[in-house]
Amino acid sequence: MTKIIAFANQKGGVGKTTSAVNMAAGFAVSEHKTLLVDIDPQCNATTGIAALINNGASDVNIYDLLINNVSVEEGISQTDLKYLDVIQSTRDLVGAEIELVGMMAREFRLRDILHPVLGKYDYILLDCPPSLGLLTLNAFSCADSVLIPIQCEYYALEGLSQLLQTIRLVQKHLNKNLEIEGVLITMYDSRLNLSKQVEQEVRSYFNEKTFKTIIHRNVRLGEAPGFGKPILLYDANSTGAQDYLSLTREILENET
Amino acid sequence: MTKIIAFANQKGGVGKTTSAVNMAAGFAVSEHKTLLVDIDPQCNATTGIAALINNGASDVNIYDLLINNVSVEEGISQTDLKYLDVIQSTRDLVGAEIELVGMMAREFRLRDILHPVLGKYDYILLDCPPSLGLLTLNAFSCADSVLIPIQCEYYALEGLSQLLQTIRLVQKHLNKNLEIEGVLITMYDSRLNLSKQVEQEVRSYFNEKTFKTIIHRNVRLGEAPGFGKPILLYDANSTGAQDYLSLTREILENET
Ligand SMILES: Nc1ncnc2c1ncn2[C@@H]1O[C@H](COP(=O)(O)OP(=O)(O)OP(=O)(O)O)[C@@H](O)[C@H]1O
Ligand SMILES: Nc1ncnc2c1ncn2[C@@H]1O[C@H](COP(=O)(O)OP(=O)(O)OP(=O)(O)O)[C@@H](O)[C@H]1O
Ligand SMILES: [Mg+2]
Ligand SMILES: [Mg+2]
Repeated sequence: MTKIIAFANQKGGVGKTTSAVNMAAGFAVSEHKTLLVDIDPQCNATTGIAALINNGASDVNIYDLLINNVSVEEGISQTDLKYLDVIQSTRDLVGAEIELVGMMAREFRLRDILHPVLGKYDYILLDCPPSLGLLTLNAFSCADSVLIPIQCEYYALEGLSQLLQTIRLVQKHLNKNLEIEGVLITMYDSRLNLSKQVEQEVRSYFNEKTFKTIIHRNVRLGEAPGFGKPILLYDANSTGAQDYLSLTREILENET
Repeated sequence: MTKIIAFANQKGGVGKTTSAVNMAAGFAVSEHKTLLVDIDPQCNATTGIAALINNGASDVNIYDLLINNVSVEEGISQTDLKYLDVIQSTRDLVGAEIELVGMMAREFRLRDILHPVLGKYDYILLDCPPSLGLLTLNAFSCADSVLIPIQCEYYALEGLSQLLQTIRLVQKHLNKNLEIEGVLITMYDSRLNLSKQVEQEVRSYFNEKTFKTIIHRNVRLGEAPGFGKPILLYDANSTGAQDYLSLTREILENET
């Protein structure tokens, strides 16, 4: 049974891509077949694992699948990690939201595209852009759950109510089975009161839906994308790698 | 002569709002009549100066102006800073991009709205959402220049070529006078190599278009929005306040 998790939050720069890339690697090293799908025109997740895509690279991307009806099998690239495949993004996706507006069942394009490969993977992870437009709605319409990264900042707290409202609307009109996988506290700096305050607010608001694992601010997480590698392959001893491994374990334990 | 500056970068969380809010306060305390316009559905700039809007609050917002044809004068709120006015955003703006798609001259809605007040202000600052959709295109179509905040991170460097390409397209088709006000290095941490590397890359790529002023990482900048105040009124002695004052001076000196 494949589980599809969307990494979403319309607030920018909260750690969606960093979490999607590093969770994809975490599941793959735990020998769960994983597909990482980048649906952000910024292509950051595509960059974040670029060094792992060698001979298995496909020249078909998510835009070809969403807009040009190319079959999903053609858009899948293999990586150096045996259990990790990837569907890459492209800058052309920036126009997709306007192109999708006029299409029939426009919120379900991604669900229909991924349908043929559902049985092949244990996890499909979707990295969303920082907005609540049609690309993110497509992710919500096919996902089983949403993982919500939130950085320890005041503005990041503010956007949560809008995100939850959108999720409720999706549950009502597009995907009644959509759940919240959990809220993930990111870029936590234990020296700062602001980090502690935001953590307390998030835990009191979301209770057990807040992951026990916290992702601490760790410069190695910011360096890894420059080498096109997830943190586990860039610096396995770093706090960042330990934090994302512990999150992988926590999600796998929740499943059982 | 009014100067309109758009604060834009499709990469999320790079400091667009923090820069727009604190530059608005910087210009206002230097006695330049300033209008801050929040065109992001996240409403962060609206939050960032919320404590300054008292009796002068208008219940009309940018959505009413863009979509419901309310006159701009009705959407202007005064603040406690004599030379600072504000047009607030609303969550309803999330639907505006789709609603704008079918409108005539949809990229010029904001230009037409602001036209009547051009003579009233020295500076109009536009805080853009993290995308290159119709809201940001509206900002580019009426702006004189774009101020591009970029955080000292690898992913933030990546997005610059796409942003420059969009600006070139806008110059060709929508607004031939659009210039780059400058590239602003934000969240700089002098202890990190990553910060130094990104700064070097930005300066070698943009040369004199990179502001001399650097905005250092300073937790006070992250705390201020929780009090609804720009940094100058929250903690004038902080590094953040000093950095944004020095940037205000640098832009004002460039003008003469
Ligand atoms: N725990 C962390 N410690 C230090 N840096 C981090 C951490 N998590 C993410 N970063 C860095 O912070 C920046 C923002 O993270 P990221 O790009 O993953 O966020 P995002 O939510 O995907 O952004 P966007 O909204 O643009 O898609 C990136 O440059 C990333 O490398
Ligand atoms: N120099 C700085 N030092 C410390 N924190 C900062 C600094 N600049 C901004 N921040 C904080 O970092 C976060 C991101 O900044 P901000 O929200 O201004 O970016 P943005 O580009 O407007 O984000 P979005 O893409 O979501 O619109 C905010 O929580 C802000 O308070
Ligand atoms: Mg991202
Ligand atoms: Mg912002």
